Amino acid sequence: VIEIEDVTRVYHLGDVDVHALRGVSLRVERGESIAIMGASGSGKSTLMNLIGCLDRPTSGTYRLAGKDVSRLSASELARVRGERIGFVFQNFNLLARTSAVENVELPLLYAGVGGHERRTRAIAALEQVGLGSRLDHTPNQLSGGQQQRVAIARALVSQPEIVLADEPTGNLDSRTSVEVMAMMQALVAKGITVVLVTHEPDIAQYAARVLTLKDGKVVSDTRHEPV
Amino acid sequence: VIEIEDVTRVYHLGDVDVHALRGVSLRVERGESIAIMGASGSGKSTLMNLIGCLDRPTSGTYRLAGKDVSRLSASELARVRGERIGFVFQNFNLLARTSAVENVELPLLYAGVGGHERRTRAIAALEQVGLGSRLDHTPNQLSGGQQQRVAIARALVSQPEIVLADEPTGNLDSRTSVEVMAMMQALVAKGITVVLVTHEPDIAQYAARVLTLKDGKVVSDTRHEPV
Ligand SMILES: Nc1ncnc2c1ncn2[C@@H]1O[C@H](COP(=O)(O)OP(=O)(O)OP(=O)(O)O)[C@@H](O)[C@H]1O
Ligand SMILES: Nc1ncnc2c1ncn2[C@@H]1O[C@H](COP(=O)(O)OP(=O)(O)OP(=O)(O)O)[C@@H](O)[C@H]1O
Ligand SMILES: [Mg+2]
Ligand SMILES: [Mg+2]
Repeated sequence: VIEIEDVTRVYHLGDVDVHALRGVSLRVERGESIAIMGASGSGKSTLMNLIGCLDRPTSGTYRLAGKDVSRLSASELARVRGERIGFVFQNFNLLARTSAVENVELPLLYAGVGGHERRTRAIAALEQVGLGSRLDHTPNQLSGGQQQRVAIARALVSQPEIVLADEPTGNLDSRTSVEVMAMMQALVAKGITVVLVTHEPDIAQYAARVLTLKDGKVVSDTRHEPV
Repeated sequence: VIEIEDVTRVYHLGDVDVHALRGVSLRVERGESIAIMGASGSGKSTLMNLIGCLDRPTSGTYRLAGKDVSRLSASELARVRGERIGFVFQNFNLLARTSAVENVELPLLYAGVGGHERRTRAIAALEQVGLGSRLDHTPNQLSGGQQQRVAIARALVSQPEIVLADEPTGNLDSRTSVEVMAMMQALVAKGITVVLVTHEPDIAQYAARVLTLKDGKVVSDTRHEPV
């Protein structure tokens, strides 16, 4: 479902060029689970943004469910993102003056889901990550790990085909992390494709495949029995 | 140097009260290293904000280096924070339109350090966390772990007596985390008091003492040989 071929991404800063991705190729089958690891600055979030159609490669091709993403218009890209992809951002990207439940309703609002169903589904998603008693808190009234869980709930509420999670347990204690990974495994069991970036080997072991990036290149791609 | 006695912190949200800390007492000697662990939402960041003089308890007392913090004026508090405490925030709190090196210079600017020395020390602090090639990048031109390292450099550049680090390795790969913890250990060896919040047992083992919070209370406080 995800076919990335020889993709590069260069950031231009004045007279300096930062080569964040230097020729990455990746094929992910529908329903696979894959963990992306690598040192800080190795290009993991840049790759996730490309997969999530939030950014375009400098060169190379990206086909999502058979369609060449570079041929899509801005509005078609937005629709693909809204309908098919759920994204947990490394820095959460929650709306600041908006409550947890309203943040989680947002993907459903864009999908045209009615008010009553939106609220019911958003509450269920927040209860699933243990935040049933924090529905009306705004992000600055939540702990770091609670904000991260709101971001997770928001990514999952529209039941997307592909979940992209960038360091989803970075601010979570071990027990809450295990609960979140159990949710991710339940998604994989339902045929959803899950790509997660993590620096923690204990979290990576939940995926059937581990890809390691170094300086913008893939240095290993191994399969194993998931935990 | 840190004496917290029976401190509570209640957040009032309309008609709901959130009891984030429910009677916490803690004595930290000068030069000690202590790790604070506990589930997401257990009160760790709230406690760190109190220790760092960024917030006041609802009840209880806090003496810092012998002085009752509640007796200090707002400007005296600000001076204590600027001169004695270095804080690594869970969400980094970097200035958005400001380069890495200017973000790290900020504590020195407040301390009245001259321009040339500020720049030299800020560059050295950034090189120490491996960001010598990222001095002029603004936060949105840095990876998550790079932003975290700028926050660490900023906390250490003024050589404070007390370092408070809230999840300083949450976005760092294992090798970079080990380098950061080696820096923290070097500070302890120089007599600096280090309090760090972490959810990772591998990181907590670098401290000589581990305090665990649960629902706003201390449930264990154990000492061991640091790694
Ligand atoms: N400004 C606020 N208003 C209301 N409630 C708050 C506020 N800040 C924090 N809380 C609540 O206080 C509790 C403790 O928050 P705190 O940030 O100290 O937790 P934490 O232990 O640091 O969690 P984490 O590991 O997720 O960062 C949480 O349940 C949170 O929802
Ligand atoms: N907007 C930008 N402009 C310039 N350089 C950038 C920009 N965004 C990222 N970079 C650089 O590209 C490289 C890769 O960044 P990326 O965010 O993909 O790393 P990462 O693997 O996710 O790191 P981390 O584990 O720290 O989150 C980094 O060296 C970073 O400094
Ligand atoms: Mg990243
Ligand atoms: Mg916290």
